[in-house]
Amino acid sequence: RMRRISIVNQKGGVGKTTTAVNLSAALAVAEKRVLLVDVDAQANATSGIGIDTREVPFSSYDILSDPDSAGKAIVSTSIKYLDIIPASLDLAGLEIELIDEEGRAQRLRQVLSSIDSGYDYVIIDAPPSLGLLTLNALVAAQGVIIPVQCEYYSLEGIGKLMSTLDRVRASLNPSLDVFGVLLTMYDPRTNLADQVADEVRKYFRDKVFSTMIPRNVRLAEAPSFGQTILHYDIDSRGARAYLDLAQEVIERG
Amino acid sequence: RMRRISIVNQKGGVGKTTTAVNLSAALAVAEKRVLLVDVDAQANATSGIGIDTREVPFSSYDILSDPDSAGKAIVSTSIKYLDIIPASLDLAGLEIELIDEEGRAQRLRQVLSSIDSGYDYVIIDAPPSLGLLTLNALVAAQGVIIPVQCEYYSLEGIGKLMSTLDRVRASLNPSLDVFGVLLTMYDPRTNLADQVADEVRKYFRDKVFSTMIPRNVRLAEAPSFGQTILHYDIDSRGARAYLDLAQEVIERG
Ligand SMILES: Nc1ncnc2c1ncn2[C@@H]1O[C@H](COP(=O)(O)OP(=O)(O)OP(=O)(O)O)[C@@H](O)[C@H]1O
Ligand SMILES: Nc1ncnc2c1ncn2[C@@H]1O[C@H](COP(=O)(O)OP(=O)(O)OP(=O)(O)O)[C@@H](O)[C@H]1O
Ligand SMILES: [Mg+2]
Ligand SMILES: [Mg+2]
Repeated sequence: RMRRISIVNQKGGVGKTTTAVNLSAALAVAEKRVLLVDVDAQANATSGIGIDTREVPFSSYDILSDPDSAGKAIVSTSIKYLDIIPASLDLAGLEIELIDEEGRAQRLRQVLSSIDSGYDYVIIDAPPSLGLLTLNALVAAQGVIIPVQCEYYSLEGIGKLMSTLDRVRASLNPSLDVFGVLLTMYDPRTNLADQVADEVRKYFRDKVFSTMIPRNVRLAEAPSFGQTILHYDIDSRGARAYLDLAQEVIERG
Repeated sequence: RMRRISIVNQKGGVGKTTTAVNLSAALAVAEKRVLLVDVDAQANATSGIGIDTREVPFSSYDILSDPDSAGKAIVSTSIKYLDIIPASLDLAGLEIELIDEEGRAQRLRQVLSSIDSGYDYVIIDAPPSLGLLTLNALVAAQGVIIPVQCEYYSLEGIGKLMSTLDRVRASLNPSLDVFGVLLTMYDPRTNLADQVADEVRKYFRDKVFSTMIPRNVRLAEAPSFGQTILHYDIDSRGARAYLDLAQEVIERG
């Protein structure tokens, strides 16, 4: 049973990629087979896991352009149980290239349904927008994890994100569900963080993970070495938080 | 002589809106007449300056759909010398709506050239992508300010941004220039910040503003009150930094 989860929020810099990369690694450490799919033209998840986008033969761009070629873009990483479909910069042009194509929002779902293998989880990292690539991530997923940075601007976009989920649920993906809401960059020394956390819990109630990701500079350092937090600094608060999150994700089933 | 500057970087959460709002306010305090233009569907600059997007009759969406209506979307703010063209959520659909329109990338430039008034500066806040709205901001501007968060992922996208600027310069806007590069969320306690700052200075040399914006929670708190940092906490390090930045911007002419 392959659990497909997209990490989405159109607000920029809230920790989508950091969550996609480190949750995937933490699930792999728990011996779950994970496929990480990077559909952001920035290709941060790809470099964050240690892969050079210039050296990959096939990327998510290729398979979205030609869904029948799905399997060939899967690359194994240095982490056991974790594979990736890397992104490439070409993705930036896909929205225009597919503008007249039938079923352009369902391409990623098509790709994932044709990947016949024993993955337990597929984790999809989306860009900071509600365009075609995020739409593909929403149509392909059974559930979404919404990272919310504990700051004001991050709260503002939630209403728009929820109405987008409603629209996708009503049209292309009736089973799309909020799998969980994750509070990120939580800094207990600021009042702002607690105010935002309270608002988010009032709105999302038990959808909010009890694990909060603390602001921890080690999380920001790890990608510069192409490593996940588990391999860069297993003793850090960031690593502990993502290991806890993986347990919660597994328990939610 | 109206100086048109766009605040751009496709990397999310690097401080584009925080810079657009607070630089505009700091220029206004120096008695420069400023028009802040919000072309991000998130409308964060609009709410950051204290305006409710639901209450504005006309927005940047309306004037981009119908450039002849330019003047009617200008709204004065509570800050003397500072007006705004607010955003609205409808902007999210504009890229698709204008897909077949001639000159769709030059609409904002058309709008600004028809605004006949004594603004010294037009500051444009762009979304975290390289789509049509950012393209409009690049075509309409004489120069760009590129905020770079002092973290690794922020470095990665700079090459792509520069090649996009080159393409726009070669086609639609030959005078497009890097007005300045701004280091944001600088935290001197981390090695990472200095490493990134060094890389940025090596690449951009004297384009980098000597003012660095420190990580300062007061900057994140101010928008929840609909206030700029100058009005929320004039004594904060964040306020000092944006006042210094405004001086540098004025000096660069
Ligand atoms: N908990 C954390 N503590 C400290 N830094 C963090 C944390 N989470 C993420 N970061 C850093 O904050 C920045 C933004 O995070 P990230 O790039 O993961 O966000 P994103 O939502 O994927 O951004 P985008 O919208 O551009 O895709 C990055 O430099 C990252 O390293
Ligand atoms: N120097 C700073 N110190 C502390 N917090 C900051 C600073 N600059 C910005 N912030 C906060 O960081 C978050 C991201 O900043 P902001 O929204 O301005 O970035 P952005 O580039 O406009 O994001 P987007 O890509 O979504 O448009 C916001 O919550 C903001 O309040
Ligand atoms: Mg990301
Ligand atoms: Mg912004």
